Amino acid sequence: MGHVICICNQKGGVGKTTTSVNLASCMALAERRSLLIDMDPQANASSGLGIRLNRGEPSIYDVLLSREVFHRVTRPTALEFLQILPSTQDLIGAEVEFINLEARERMLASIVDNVRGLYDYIFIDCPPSLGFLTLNALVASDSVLIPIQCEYYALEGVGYLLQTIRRVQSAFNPELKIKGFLLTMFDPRNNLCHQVVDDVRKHFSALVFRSVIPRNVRLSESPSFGKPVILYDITSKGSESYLALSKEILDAEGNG
Amino acid sequence: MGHVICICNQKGGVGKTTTSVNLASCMALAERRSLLIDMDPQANASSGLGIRLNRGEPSIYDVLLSREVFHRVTRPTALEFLQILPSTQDLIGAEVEFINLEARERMLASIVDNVRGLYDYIFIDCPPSLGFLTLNALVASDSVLIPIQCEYYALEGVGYLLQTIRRVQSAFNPELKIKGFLLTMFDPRNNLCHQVVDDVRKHFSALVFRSVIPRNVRLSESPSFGKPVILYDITSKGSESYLALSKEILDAEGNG
Ligand SMILES: Nc1ncnc2c1ncn2[C@@H]1O[C@H](COP(=O)(O)OP(=O)(O)OP(=O)(O)O)[C@@H](O)[C@H]1O
Ligand SMILES: Nc1ncnc2c1ncn2[C@@H]1O[C@H](COP(=O)(O)OP(=O)(O)OP(=O)(O)O)[C@@H](O)[C@H]1O
Ligand SMILES: [Mg+2]
Ligand SMILES: [Mg+2]
Repeated sequence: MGHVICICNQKGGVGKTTTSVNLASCMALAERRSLLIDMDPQANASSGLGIRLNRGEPSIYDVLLSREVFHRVTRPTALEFLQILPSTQDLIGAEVEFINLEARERMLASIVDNVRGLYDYIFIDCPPSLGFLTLNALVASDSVLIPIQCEYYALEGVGYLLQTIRRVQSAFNPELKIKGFLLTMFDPRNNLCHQVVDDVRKHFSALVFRSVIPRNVRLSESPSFGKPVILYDITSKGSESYLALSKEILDAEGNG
Repeated sequence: MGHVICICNQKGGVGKTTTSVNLASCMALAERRSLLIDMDPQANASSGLGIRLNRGEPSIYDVLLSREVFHRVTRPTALEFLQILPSTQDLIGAEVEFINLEARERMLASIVDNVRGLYDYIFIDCPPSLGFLTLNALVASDSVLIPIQCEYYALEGVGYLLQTIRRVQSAFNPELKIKGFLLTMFDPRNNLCHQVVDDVRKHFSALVFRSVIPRNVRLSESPSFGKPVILYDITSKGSESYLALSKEILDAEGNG
């Protein structure tokens, strides 16, 4: 049965989308059947894989509202073992529109539960907030991967995120675990980066992935070509680091 | 009468808080009476100026609900001409809690209109979303300053932001103008950065500030000391660039 992992942190710009796109792609390269669900109205994960829907084209918004079936909206990508359930800005309205619907926090979970048998890994990219869309992702997931940028502001919100996860565990999804904290945009020349890494490893020790994602220009260039970094520049440090992360996750689950 | 400028972009991590804190500080250095309103539950602008409220301490949340008066919550900072109306995580609940209140989109505007006579400049830091809190900021403002990180994903959401601003202009605040687009985290060694700058200048021409904020480690270090960059390292490129921006804004308003 597929592992469902959401990539979540309400702090903006910490590498959620970059991690979702590139980790899912590395899993696909290892021939694990993978699905990326774009739960962010910014639709960066969709465009990062070269998929740009026009306004009104069916997206995850329509699947959540049961106006469209999962199979007709999910699309293939340039990688044989990777599919994407794309997003559009229509999703922005969901926060307010769905407020009076029954079991609104389980709308994504009911979709995921129907299809998880088709995949080995399902990744969910979240927007930079702890509202309805992120709540849905947490309820639908087995575990949470938390990217942490090696910067001061990025550390501040982690406490609140963990409180929110605990609340979701007690109210909606007792099985939800923390997959790990991923340090991103690490720049070895920057003292602050080293301090943040030390802080995070001290606080969260074994929950912090050994793999650290360096600041690497190829990671910020590849989305402009609609490609994950492994298809844009396989020799880059960006590719190396996300391949190492995918291997670390596969090894930990005993199927390396 | 004070100019009210909100710093807004739903894309995360583009430099909204860094711009709010440092631009407000530079205006204070130029002896303009300045107020920074932290409208983000992450409260990064508050901690960036060394203010850390405990949970339950009165914040902007209480002022919005008229449970506390403005003057008792607003605090001085290390700069004589700068005050801050700080935020806490209590604000996260506002999005859902205030949904049934009368004139909920004007809650901040009614506070700002009462105090704008006391200041030359009022800056509002927004969260990375286009929900209730950002809507309130847009309705309360005379103009919008839009930071754009010199990266690919940052360009994608600008269209939607401009649509939202137009909707706010027609429904709530016809006087709202675009103050300008500010290019942030510019790295001259990175080709993509140059492309983004060219794109933005081509699309928005005169609306783009001449001042460009370079990527500068002092800007990411200063918040960990609770100081704006001009009090942390006045000789840094970070200080230089925000001083240049404040001068450009003062000159444009004829009071340089
Ligand atoms: N390791 C890295 N090295 C260099 N650039 C990176 C790296 N990771 C991400 N980026 C760039 O930094 C910016 C922010 O990353 P990204 O958009 O993935 O963050 P996010 O958390 O998804 O943002 P949001 O909060 O808006 O959803 C993007 O322009 C991305 O291309
Ligand atoms: N010009 C710069 N040079 C170097 N680092 C910067 C610069 N501007 C911002 N930063 C750092 O980049 C990160 C993101 O900036 P900031 O938090 O100001 O963005 P934001 O748009 O307010 O994020 P959010 O969407 O979460 O509110 C922070 O850690 C900040 O210290
Ligand atoms: Mg993202
Ligand atoms: Mg911010």
